Amino acid sequence: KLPEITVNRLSIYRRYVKSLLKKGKPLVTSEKLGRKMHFKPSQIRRDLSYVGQFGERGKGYNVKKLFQGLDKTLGLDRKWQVALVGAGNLGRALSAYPGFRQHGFKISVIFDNSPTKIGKTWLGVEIRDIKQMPKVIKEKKIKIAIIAVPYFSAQQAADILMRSGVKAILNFAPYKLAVPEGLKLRNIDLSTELQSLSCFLTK
Amino acid sequence: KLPEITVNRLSIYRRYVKSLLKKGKPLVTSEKLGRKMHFKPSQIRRDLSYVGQFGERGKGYNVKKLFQGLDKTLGLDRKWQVALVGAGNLGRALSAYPGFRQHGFKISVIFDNSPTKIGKTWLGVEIRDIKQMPKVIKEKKIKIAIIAVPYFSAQQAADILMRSGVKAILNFAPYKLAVPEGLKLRNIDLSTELQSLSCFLTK
Ligand SMILES: NC(=O)c1ccc[n+]([C@@H]2O[C@H](COP(=O)([O-])OP(=O)(O)OC[C@H]3O[C@@H](n4cnc5c(N)ncnc54)[C@H](O)[C@@H]3O)[C@@H](O)[C@H]2O)c1
Ligand SMILES: NC(=O)c1ccc[n+]([C@@H]2O[C@H](COP(=O)([O-])OP(=O)(O)OC[C@H]3O[C@@H](n4cnc5c(N)ncnc54)[C@H](O)[C@@H]3O)[C@@H](O)[C@H]2O)c1
Repeated sequence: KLPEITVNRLSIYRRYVKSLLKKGKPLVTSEKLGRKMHFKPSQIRRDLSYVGQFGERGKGYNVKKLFQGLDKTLGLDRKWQVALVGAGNLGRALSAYPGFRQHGFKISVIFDNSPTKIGKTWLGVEIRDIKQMPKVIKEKKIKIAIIAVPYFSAQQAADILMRSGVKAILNFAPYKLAVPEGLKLRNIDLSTELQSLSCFLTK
Repeated sequence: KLPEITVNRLSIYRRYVKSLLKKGKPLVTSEKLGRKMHFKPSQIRRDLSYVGQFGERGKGYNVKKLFQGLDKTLGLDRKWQVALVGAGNLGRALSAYPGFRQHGFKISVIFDNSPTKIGKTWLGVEIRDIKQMPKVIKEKKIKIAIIAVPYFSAQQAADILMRSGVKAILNFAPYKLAVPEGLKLRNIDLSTELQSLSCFLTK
């Protein structure tokens, strides 16, 4: 498996290579990629060898092939359905964001436990009762979920998701979830992000 | 300066030590901390030595002193005013979140360039014209800002922030900002986060 730090770089390369594709550029060198994205060309060449892409000396990489290789490695050559748990402030912003769909991620179902939310629809997606989660996630064969519930409900939400067959979770709740070996978990703790800024500013 | 990965761990320790403080526990060992938070006790002891905290052999750490040391290192023993740039979907969720204030971060001013937003107030905070940003940020001596504008406006927003005296930025726009040496920048690219999940699921 690729280290996470490499995966982050691959998705930054993909964004830039996509813009080259749109401009109709046929080739690009690792030096040009390095200048544009502030990475060392040797780092870029090593990363791209992971996705089976090799440039021709003096000519560079074929932009179309490079994009396809990056897309395939990142799993973006297909569509992914995503379950969102928690229809609160953050859930609403995430469900309204067009950027996910552009990368092939569609928030196709939303779950909540509040009677004032269940039954509403956001941009055509219905908010369903969390009690329905096992049935709906199995039916739609959903593998990716986002947790946007309060910290005290996060573990319970994760347990139901895992029992329903979800294999990868993006967690926004400030709580250290206990998950089994095979599950992929990414945590985003926005308070911790701000603390890294205040820590830097504290001499 | 502490490596970011250490800062992330310190803020997880702080969250747990805070709960011990609330329960009135006087002491805690690195073994107990390790069991609760799934980190190695030797890693915890090394990290805590960074913040000048040393446990007594066989007894552990003084919970109150440990919390104060963590607070001080993370810069949480004081209040921080934060400027939010972009009053859109994400900006609204961030400004509504009570968790930031609990850690001493107050979103005290919001900027936008849309006439339909300027002049509104969200939870008592006025949305101001981005043209006022240099004046207001200097007046309030704001050092931390969050960027929540579209990717094509992100660099312009960052440039004005830096000219106004901001020293640390949390950026949500999917754009690689060019910033000078002394500025602290944390990027959150939610599409990249989802890509790390799809990459993991792609065999
Ligand atoms: N809003 C932000 O900008 C922000 C910032 C940092 C962290 N977070 C974290 O993200 C999470 C969501 O934040 P928010 O601001 O959207 O909160 P919110 O209170 O606005 O929304 C939470 C939603 O979860 C639902 N919920 C509660 N318990 C549930 C359960 N057991 N099952 C299903 N649904 C349940 C609630 O009905 C509500 O709709 C929280 O953990 C919060 O700490 C949010
Ligand atoms: N909403 C999400 O969940 C989400 C997820 C991932 C990434 N993002 C990123 O976060 C940023 C904000 O997303 P959003 O969903 O809130 O977008 P949005 O379109 O809802 O809001 C953007 C706001 O920025 C304002 N704006 C535009 N140009 C500006 C400028 N030059 N100066 C000041 N204000 C300006 C607009 O008037 C608007 O109010 C975007 O870069 C987006 O890619 C958002």
